[in-house]
Amino acid sequence: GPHVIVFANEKGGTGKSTSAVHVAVALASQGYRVAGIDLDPRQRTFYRYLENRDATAQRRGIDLPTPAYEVFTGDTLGELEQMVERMSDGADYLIADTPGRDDRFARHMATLANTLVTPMNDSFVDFDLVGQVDPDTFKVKKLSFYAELIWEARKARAKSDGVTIDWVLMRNRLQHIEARNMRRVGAALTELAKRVGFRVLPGLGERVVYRELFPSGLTLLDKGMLGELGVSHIAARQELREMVAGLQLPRPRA
Amino acid sequence: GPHVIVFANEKGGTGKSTSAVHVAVALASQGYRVAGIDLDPRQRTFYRYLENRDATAQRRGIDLPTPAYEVFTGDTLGELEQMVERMSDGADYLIADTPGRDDRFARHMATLANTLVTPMNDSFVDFDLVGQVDPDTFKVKKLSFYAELIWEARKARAKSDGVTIDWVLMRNRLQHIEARNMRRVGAALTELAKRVGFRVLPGLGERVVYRELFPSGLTLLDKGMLGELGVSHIAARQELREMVAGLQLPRPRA
Ligand SMILES: Nc1ncnc2c1ncn2[C@@H]1O[C@H](COP(=O)(O)OP(=O)(O)OP(=O)(O)O)[C@@H](O)[C@H]1O
Ligand SMILES: Nc1ncnc2c1ncn2[C@@H]1O[C@H](COP(=O)(O)OP(=O)(O)OP(=O)(O)O)[C@@H](O)[C@H]1O
Ligand SMILES: [Mg+2]
Ligand SMILES: [Mg+2]
Repeated sequence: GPHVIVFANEKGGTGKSTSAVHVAVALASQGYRVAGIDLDPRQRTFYRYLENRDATAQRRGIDLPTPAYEVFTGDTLGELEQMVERMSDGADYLIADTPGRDDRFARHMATLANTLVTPMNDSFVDFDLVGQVDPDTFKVKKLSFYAELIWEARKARAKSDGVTIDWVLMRNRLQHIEARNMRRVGAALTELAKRVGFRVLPGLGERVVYRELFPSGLTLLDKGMLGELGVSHIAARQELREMVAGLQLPRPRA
Repeated sequence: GPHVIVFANEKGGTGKSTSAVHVAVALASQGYRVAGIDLDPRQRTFYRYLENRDATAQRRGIDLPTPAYEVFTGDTLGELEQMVERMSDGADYLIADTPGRDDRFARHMATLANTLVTPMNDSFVDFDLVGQVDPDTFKVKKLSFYAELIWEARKARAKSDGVTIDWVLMRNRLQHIEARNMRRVGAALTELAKRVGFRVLPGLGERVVYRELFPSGLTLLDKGMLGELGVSHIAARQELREMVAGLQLPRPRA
């Protein structure tokens, strides 16, 4: 079956959908067969971005590397398993974008992951769901509920079929000008990583190109399509390439 | 009763809690009696920020202007009404922070608002929940579900007691360096504002000071308490002052 990549964080607005879309399009652009499931039937950001992409391809009469994609609107775990099975057929990678809330389909999807990506703003507000820190030393003094939730999910998976889920905590919307805060959050993440079993990835910086192309469904990878937006995105493309490489995905022959 | 300010946006991570905390502390610092209710029993960011603030006041043996605050953990609308009534007693302002998901308590709280603040990232990803735009002109071509939800809530409120809820769409995490995207989102918001009945407020810029003080519960308004963080926050304080002023709140005698 495909390598399953799930984007999960109960905290809202941490970049799950943005990361999921860019990883999916990056892999499709590299020639792999990519399928995506959007588990947020209401907001459906992942689905909407790719729907806009298809509309642009049609409107301009061009081909754009695009994953197969659907939104899950079912009511039962059985229905989710059916969609996962169907979308997995012939896919090298299955990508799942999940909602920013406590959701039983999101929790189930996390247990099906090979790679579980938890994007996070560089912020102790976001960090608070994984660990609480001392206000003076910024050391982690207490584990929080979301770290425990994922820890339990990984334990259950290892017990059921021996597979260890690669849990990647991906820092998002990084701004190097915020050096002190970035250093503190980084130190807390490094400390917690060992205790709780995730690894930390630098991820995407705060860049308008990761969001201003949503209405057209284009991405910074679509060189030549961007018209006035085709400003040099060399640094951003390198950043996205490094992020995908950092996910350490197995590479099936394309 | 108090003037009720509700922070609501079904989209996650748009700055509801960050704005709610800073407005609450700003009003408390001005000498008003402020009460706050956190409607997110799991994440409880608003509650956690103020809990950290109380802990800092205690630890340092100082007084910090702080609202009364509780988190709602009930199961019924009746219980929510009871908490609202209890917290409203003696308060000039009642502030409610609500979760970034479709939540019946959040929906009910919105109908109780005098001022309903919907913070939003400067992003068509966030905008997509209020309106869909044309990828070439960026004009609003279709209303989205969240705009309709709030429109219906305001209509129901006006019908029930004649009160018009002041719906404020507050742009958050603004970065003037993103001029073109900012202009496009601004134009779409201005267009939609007339059709749907909200007004647009510039809100807070992207500043690390709005999040790096979460573990101590301090804010940029706590001059003299910030030690090494007491770098000149004059521009940020002015920005927060203008945001609060922009809410056009009635001012009871303090
Ligand atoms: N690296 C980035 N640079 C610039 N903007 C970003 C970046 N990542 C995310 N954003 C913006 O931040 C906001 C939140 O991102 P996104 O919607 O991807 O998060 P999410 O975790 O999927 O949210 P939700 O919990 O609501 O599903 C959006 O407005 C998005 O455009
Ligand atoms: N103006 C700002 N400047 C810098 N960082 C900000 C600003 N506003 C919000 N943030 C950060 O953005 C993230 C989301 O903000 P916040 O938690 O307040 O949003 P929310 O709408 O309450 O989220 P949720 O839907 O999960 O309740 C947090 O990491 C917060 O610290
Ligand atoms: Mg999303
Ligand atoms: Mg919040």
